[in-house]
Amino acid sequence: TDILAKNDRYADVNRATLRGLNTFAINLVSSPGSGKTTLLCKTIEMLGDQPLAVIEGDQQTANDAERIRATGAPAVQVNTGKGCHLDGHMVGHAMEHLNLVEGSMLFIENVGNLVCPAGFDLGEDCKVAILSVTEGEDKPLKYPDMFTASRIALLNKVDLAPHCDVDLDLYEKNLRRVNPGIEIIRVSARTGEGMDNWLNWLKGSLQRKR
Amino acid sequence: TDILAKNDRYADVNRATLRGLNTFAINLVSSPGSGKTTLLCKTIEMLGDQPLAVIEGDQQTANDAERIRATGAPAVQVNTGKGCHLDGHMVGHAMEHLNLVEGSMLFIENVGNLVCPAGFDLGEDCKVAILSVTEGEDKPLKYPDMFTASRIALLNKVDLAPHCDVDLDLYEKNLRRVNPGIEIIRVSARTGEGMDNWLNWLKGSLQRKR
Ligand SMILES: Nc1nc2c(ncn2[C@@H]2O[C@H](COP(=O)(O)OP(=O)(O)OP(=O)(O)O)[C@@H](O)[C@H]2O)c(=O)[nH]1
Ligand SMILES: Nc1nc2c(ncn2[C@@H]2O[C@H](COP(=O)(O)OP(=O)(O)OP(=O)(O)O)[C@@H](O)[C@H]2O)c(=O)[nH]1
Ligand SMILES: [Mg+2]
Ligand SMILES: [Mg+2]
Repeated sequence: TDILAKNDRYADVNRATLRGLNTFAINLVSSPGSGKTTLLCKTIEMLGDQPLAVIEGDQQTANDAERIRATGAPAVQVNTGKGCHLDGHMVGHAMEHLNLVEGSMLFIENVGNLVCPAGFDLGEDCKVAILSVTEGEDKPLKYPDMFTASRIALLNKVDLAPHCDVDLDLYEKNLRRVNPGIEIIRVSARTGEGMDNWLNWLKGSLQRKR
Repeated sequence: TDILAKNDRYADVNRATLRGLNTFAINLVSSPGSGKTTLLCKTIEMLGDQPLAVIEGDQQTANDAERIRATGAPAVQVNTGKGCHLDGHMVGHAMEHLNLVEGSMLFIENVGNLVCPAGFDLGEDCKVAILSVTEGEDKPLKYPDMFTASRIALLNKVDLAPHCDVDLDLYEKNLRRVNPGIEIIRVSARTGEGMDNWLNWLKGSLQRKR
């Protein structure tokens, strides 16, 4: 709780900085390999000339930051070593290395982990949780804190659904059992299905923040 | 480090208990939804009358323990609440509720998490890591501690590989980059592909322990 209180102080500073820049920030969370980076790359392509930046969190490697930079967008890579989640201090530091302009979007891709990031505020406007259709319909029930803490859930890799016997309606039902108010969009970062809905949600959220 | 030392004392007690029972114990680790429980159910079916038991770890619900019990095998469910991994103390407790006989196999399914369980000894003979082919070939590089700590990696859901453009040879290459000695078996818990190799590995490991 002392660690949490210390974290929240850093997170509050980040939140105030982002407020001052009218910048909409999301904390993107999911299991390893659910498609956070792929979705971000696709999102960046579709956002065109919207000013934006990315903070990448991983135990090791700069793989994800490199994939983001390949789209032309600025990205800072944070390596947590043994750490299982980004924290407010790391994000504050990373923000100093980004030239955020007025009215930007800031994407923070957290370490792949459906448990630990739930309790750590980074100063974001909201958490966006990604679930892959391949992970199984009961995941929201088994990892509830992450979905209680998220404003919206993206059901990704819907292109694989036909090969998985997954029940997408049950998946959504379970999400709403844990968090009745959560928004849900079905997407494929690979084929582009549902991505327009996701982009509209993003742009609307940025507008509402101004 | 104090937490770790305390954990290791409990783990050592577990290890001694299992040694005394000539019981082979694995700590099954993976991301959420990579297929641990499905693989265990399939494994239990194929093991026939081999004495065995399962300890299930999850944040919430008894879903996995119920799935195991549906196969006829005994299972104890541990709920960690906000906790992101099983520890030696929880496992020692759970073992008291299982009637382990001589020459058993003990399967410990850890909380779905590719980061935190790496550092927590439970008293097992070895860690078995599961990766789904859908998660992406760079996962071993990005979450190295888990694969350095594992004796064997199961590449699961190979039935989905044709629909994923995944490069399984690269996946294996990355695993061996991180842990040159790691064993690898390609499986599908769903179709049964590769499961004979996995069963042989298990039975051989039990034999070697005696
Ligand atoms: N079929 C399919 N594959 C996808 C989709 N989105 C991502 N993938 C694949 O899923 C794998 C993992 O994608 P990533 O974007 O690296 O996942 P991630 O969540 O960023 O992973 P970490 O950052 O390591 O936790 C890659 O092989 C992607 O090509 C999708 O919509 N459909
Ligand atoms: N196509 C395919 N699907 C699989 C395979 N193995 C498991 N699944 C599916 O993957 C989903 C998740 O499986 P689980 O066994 O619940 O995964 P888990 O690792 O135990 O998940 P947690 O315990 O919640 O971390 C389910 O929908 C399974 O049917 C496989 O070999 N092929
Ligand atoms: Mg990523
Ligand atoms: Mg399971």
